[in-house]
Amino acid sequence: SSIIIAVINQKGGVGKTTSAVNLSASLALKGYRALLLDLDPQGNAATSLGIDRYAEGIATSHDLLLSPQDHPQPVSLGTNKPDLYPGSVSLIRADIDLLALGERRDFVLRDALASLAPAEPYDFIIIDSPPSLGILTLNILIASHHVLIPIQCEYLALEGLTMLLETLEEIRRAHNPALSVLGCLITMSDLRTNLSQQVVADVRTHLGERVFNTMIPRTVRLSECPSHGQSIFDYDRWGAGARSYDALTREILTRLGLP
Amino acid sequence: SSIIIAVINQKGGVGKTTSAVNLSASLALKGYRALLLDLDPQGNAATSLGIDRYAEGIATSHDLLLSPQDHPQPVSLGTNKPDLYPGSVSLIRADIDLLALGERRDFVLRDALASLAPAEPYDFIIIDSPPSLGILTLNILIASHHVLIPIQCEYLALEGLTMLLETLEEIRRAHNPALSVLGCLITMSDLRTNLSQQVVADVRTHLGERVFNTMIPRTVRLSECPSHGQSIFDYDRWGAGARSYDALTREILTRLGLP
Ligand SMILES: Nc1ncnc2c1ncn2[C@@H]1O[C@H](COP(=O)(O)OP(=O)(O)OP(=O)(O)O)[C@@H](O)[C@H]1O
Ligand SMILES: Nc1ncnc2c1ncn2[C@@H]1O[C@H](COP(=O)(O)OP(=O)(O)OP(=O)(O)O)[C@@H](O)[C@H]1O
Ligand SMILES: [Mg+2]
Ligand SMILES: [Mg+2]
Repeated sequence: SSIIIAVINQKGGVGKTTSAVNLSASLALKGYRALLLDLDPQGNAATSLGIDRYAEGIATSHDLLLSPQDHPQPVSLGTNKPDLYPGSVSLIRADIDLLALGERRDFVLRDALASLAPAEPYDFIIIDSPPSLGILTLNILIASHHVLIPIQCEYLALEGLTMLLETLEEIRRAHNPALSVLGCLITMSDLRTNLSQQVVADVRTHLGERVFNTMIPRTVRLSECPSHGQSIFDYDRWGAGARSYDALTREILTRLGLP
Repeated sequence: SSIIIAVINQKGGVGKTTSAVNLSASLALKGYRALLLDLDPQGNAATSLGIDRYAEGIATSHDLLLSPQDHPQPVSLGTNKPDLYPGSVSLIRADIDLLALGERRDFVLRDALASLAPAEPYDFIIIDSPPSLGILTLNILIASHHVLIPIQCEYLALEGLTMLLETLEEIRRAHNPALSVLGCLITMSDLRTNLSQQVVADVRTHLGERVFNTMIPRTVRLSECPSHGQSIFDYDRWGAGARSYDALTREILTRLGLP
């Protein structure tokens, strides 16, 4: 069945959405069936792919999470493109809604994903997470097989890593022994600056093998593509941004032993 | 009594901590008594000012929030420097801890700040918020007189503004009629790019007078200073970063009718 990858980091603005969108687009481009699930109330994944999440008849990830029995259908973006459940404003209260479910609260997303019955099964489900470590994020970790951790090439981005890795360890012990760190992805690197070089060296020293060889450079094209509602592959197919997300996808497929 | 300013935006990585730290440092440098309160579990404000929040005997903002009767003392950073309550990891559960308090839950921070009895009263209390709109953030909005909204010069940063302004309106109606938008601060601007110019134009069109004239440019020095544990005023006193936060402080003081 599907490989579920959570893109997660409680530090804000590190490239979670940009990575979730472009990884799922790249996988779909290579012929894999990919689903992008945005569990951040900001809903930036939909905007990044040109979808109006408030449009008539669009089912959101909140619908999937709390009413899976209604079999809400994702937005289809076309051939060789990911399907999408946009994020919803009602996810702001997700922690409270989940808390009210008592015992089951930790497994709501896992059960909702298990109930998905697409016409053609997904090879990958990519989850964009909010910048927090609350109950919704724990739900994401319990439902996932792997996590991808974007790390912005900034000093403050290093600070929360220990807290995040400890949380993963706790989830692995208590609920999801199979949860693995697929890898840590250095984002927005600008190797002309000393700071960037220092952060890259620190991250590779502390996290070793877990850090992807591929780094995502800071490029104007990557920051522009959301305003055109396109993934980097539609917006600037052969630029540095697309090439780096393409290399990341190949590195991920190799780590997973897939063609 | 003290003027309480919340630095808030649920979008991550937009410059909340950088602005809270350097605004409180700039106010203190001008001779105002300033307190910096970090209510983000990541605790980046302490690191940015060279404080180890795990050190012996340091009272955190979680202590102030949930046990104000013990009169936890802030960290003093010295003459013409802000005092600081560092953020604490236990704030991750703050939404749940507050929820458990029932009726009082919305006013916990307001009451905790009212119980502060510093030897010398603070002119300003600057609050660094987490990237969310949960119960803790609502507490911050109910306790504050003004909000300062950092807006990163990026397309995705525009998306959540409506949600944020609607939340402010709700808080004003239900709990805190005096809550005002002190201003919206454009951060990490790089006017060499079309995107930045476009975002600045959009923000000024939509938000008009609320946008500060002062913009904070993206500078390497501002991203480096947290790694030295110094505010920009100690790290690079006359560079573009310090000059822009200095100009912001003067603009804020003018808006508040203060010298
Ligand atoms: N490699 C890159 N080069 C240039 N800009 C980038 C890059 N990656 C992301 N960005 C831009 O940086 C900003 C933050 O990225 P993004 O929104 O993906 O982070 P996030 O971790 O999802 O944020 P949040 O914590 O708010 O969910 C966005 O405006 C995005 O367009
Ligand atoms: N004007 C600037 N120029 C260059 N770098 C900046 C600037 N402002 C902030 N930064 C850097 O950008 C990153 C994000 O800023 P910061 O951490 O202050 O945002 P935040 O809104 O507090 O993030 P979070 O949502 O995680 O709390 C940090 O690494 C910071 O050092
Ligand atoms: Mg995001
Ligand atoms: Mg912050």
